[in-house]
Amino acid sequence: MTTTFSIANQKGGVGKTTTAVNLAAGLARKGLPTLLIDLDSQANATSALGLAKEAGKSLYGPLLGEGAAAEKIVSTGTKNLDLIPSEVDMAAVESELLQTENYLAALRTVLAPLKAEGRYRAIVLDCPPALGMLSMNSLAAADYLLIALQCEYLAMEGLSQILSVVEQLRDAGVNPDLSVGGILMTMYDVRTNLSRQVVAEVKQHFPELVFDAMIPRSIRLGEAPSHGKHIFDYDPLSPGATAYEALAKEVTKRFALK
Amino acid sequence: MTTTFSIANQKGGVGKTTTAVNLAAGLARKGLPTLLIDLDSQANATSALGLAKEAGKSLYGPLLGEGAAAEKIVSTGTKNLDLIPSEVDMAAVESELLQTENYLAALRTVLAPLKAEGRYRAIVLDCPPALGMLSMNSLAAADYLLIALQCEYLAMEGLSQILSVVEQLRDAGVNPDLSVGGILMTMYDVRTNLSRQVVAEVKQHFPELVFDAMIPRSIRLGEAPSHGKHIFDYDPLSPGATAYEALAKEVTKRFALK
Ligand SMILES: Nc1ncnc2c1ncn2[C@@H]1O[C@H](COP(=O)(O)OP(=O)(O)OP(=O)(O)O)[C@@H](O)[C@H]1O
Ligand SMILES: Nc1ncnc2c1ncn2[C@@H]1O[C@H](COP(=O)(O)OP(=O)(O)OP(=O)(O)O)[C@@H](O)[C@H]1O
Ligand SMILES: [Mg+2]
Ligand SMILES: [Mg+2]
Repeated sequence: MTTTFSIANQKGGVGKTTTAVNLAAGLARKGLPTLLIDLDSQANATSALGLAKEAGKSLYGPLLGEGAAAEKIVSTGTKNLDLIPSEVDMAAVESELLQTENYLAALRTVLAPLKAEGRYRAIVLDCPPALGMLSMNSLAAADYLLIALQCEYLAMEGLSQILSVVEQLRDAGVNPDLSVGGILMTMYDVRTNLSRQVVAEVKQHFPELVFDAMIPRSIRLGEAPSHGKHIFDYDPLSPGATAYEALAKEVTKRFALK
Repeated sequence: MTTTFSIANQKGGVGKTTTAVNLAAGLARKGLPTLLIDLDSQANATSALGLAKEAGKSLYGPLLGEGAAAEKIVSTGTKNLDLIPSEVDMAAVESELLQTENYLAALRTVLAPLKAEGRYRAIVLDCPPALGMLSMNSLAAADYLLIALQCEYLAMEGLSQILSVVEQLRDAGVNPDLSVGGILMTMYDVRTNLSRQVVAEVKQHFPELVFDAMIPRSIRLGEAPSHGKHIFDYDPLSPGATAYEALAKEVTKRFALK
C-alpha cells in the first residue's frame, strides 16, 4: 500500500521544497520506505539533498512516454529515503505535455507501476510554484494534497485558488480520490502579530485541516540546503528538526501510514 | 521616452511583487509617471495596492488580441502611479498564447502604443514565479531585467538559469535590446551568516550588477499588503521604506530616468 502526497501551492517561496524534503526524511526515519519526487525544474529538492542535476535523470522522459520511473530512482544516503531528481528540461514538460492525449494523467500513469509494486509506503511530490501542467499532474496522481502555507498575508490570498482547483479535478473525474490532507503553517515567527493573525484566520476557516505541528522560522532550515542535507542530518536538535519530526509523527497518524 | 523594467525570477517568494510595487511607488514619488503591470494570476501586486481583481480588467484580453492596454489602466490613489491589474484568467494565457503566432512578442505589441505615446517615464512588470509564457513575454518587452534575489542559498541556485534565458532571448533576436539592469538583494538579515555569505558570493560574481541598496527583512513590508498600501503610505519611516527609497534613487540614476 502506497500513499501519495502532493506538496503544492502556486504561491512562491512558502516552504514547499523544505517541507517535501524534511517530511520525506522524517517519514523515512520512522522506518517508512519513502520516495521523494522533484517535479520542479529548479531542482531545489535535488540539491537540498546534495544530489547533482543530471541530464536524463528525471521524470521528463517517462512523462513523455520514454522510459520508466523506476529507472530514475537514486538513493539519497538516508535509509528508507529514495529520490527521483529533477533537471532543467522538466520546464519543457509544461508545454510538451499539452500536445499529448490525456495530459493530466501522465504522472499517474508513470507512477502506477511503482504503486502497484508497493515498494514505498509513501511518495512525496515537490511541485513548482504554479498551477501548471506539472502541479496539476501531481494533484491528479496524489491521494492527498498537503498545502505549505507561509504565515504571511499574500500567501493566504492564494488559498482559495488551489482549493478550487482540487474541487475541479475531483468533479471532472480526473482524480475522484483526491482530498486536501492538511494545511501546514510554515515560517511562523512568534515575535510578530502578522504570523499570529494569519494562523488564527486559517484555523478559523479550516480548523480540521491545519496541522498541530507548525514550522517556525529557523535559520538552520535555510542553511541546511547549502550543505546538501535534510534538517535531521544538519542540525537534529534545532527547532526546525523538532517541528518536522512532529509533522512526520502527525502525518503518520492522520493517514495511518503505520 | 519610456523605460520598461521586468521584475522576474523563477524562484518563488523572493520579493518580486514587493519590489515591483515599492519601486514603482518610489519612482512615482520622485515625480516620474509610472505604470505598474501585474502579470501574475495570483494578482498580488493588485491586492498589495488595495485594488480588487475584476474579471476583464487585466492584459488577458489584449494579449490574445482583444482590446487595448490603455483601457485596462486604473489609478491607484498614489500620484504618478497607475496600475494594470491582474485576474485569475491570466493563468490561462500561458497555454492560450502558445496557440498564436509570434507568441513571445504579444506583450511587446500590446505595450507598443503606450510606449509610443510616452505617457509614462517607467513601466514596471511584476512576473509570476516561473519562466513560462508571461515571464518570457515580459523579458521580450523589457529594456532591463531587474532580478529580485533573496539572501538564501536556494535562491542563488536559480540565478544562472534566468541569466541564460536572457542570453537566449537576445541571441534569438527576440529582444536584442534586453539587458540585465541589476540584481537587488532582498530579505537581507544582518543577524545571519547565510545572508552575508550569499551577498558576498553574488557581489563576487556580478560586482557591477548588484545594487548598493539592499532590502532588509522587515515585518512592515510583510504587513503593508494586508492594508492595501505600498510601504511609503503604510510606514514611511520603516527600514523597508528607507531601503526602497534608496533603490528608487539608484534606479533613477543608473537608468537616467530623470
Ligand atoms: N521555516 C523556515 N525557516 C527559515 N527559512 C526557511 C524555512 N522554510 C524554508 N526556508 C527557506 O526559505 C526559502 C523558501 O523555501 P522553499 O524554497 O522551501 O519554498 P518553496 O515554496 O519550495 O519555493 P518555490 O516556490 O520557489 O518552489 C528557502 O531559501 C528555504 O531555505
Ligand atoms: N524585505 C522583506 N521583509 C519581510 N517580508 C518581506 C520582504 N519582502 C517581501 N516580504 C514578504 O515575503 C513574502 C514574499 O514576497 P513576495 O510575495 O513579494 O515575493 P514574490 O517573489 O513576488 O513571490 P511569488 O514568487 O509568489 O510571486 C510576502 O509575504 C511579502 O510580504
Ligand atoms: Mg520549491
Ligand atoms: Mg509575486
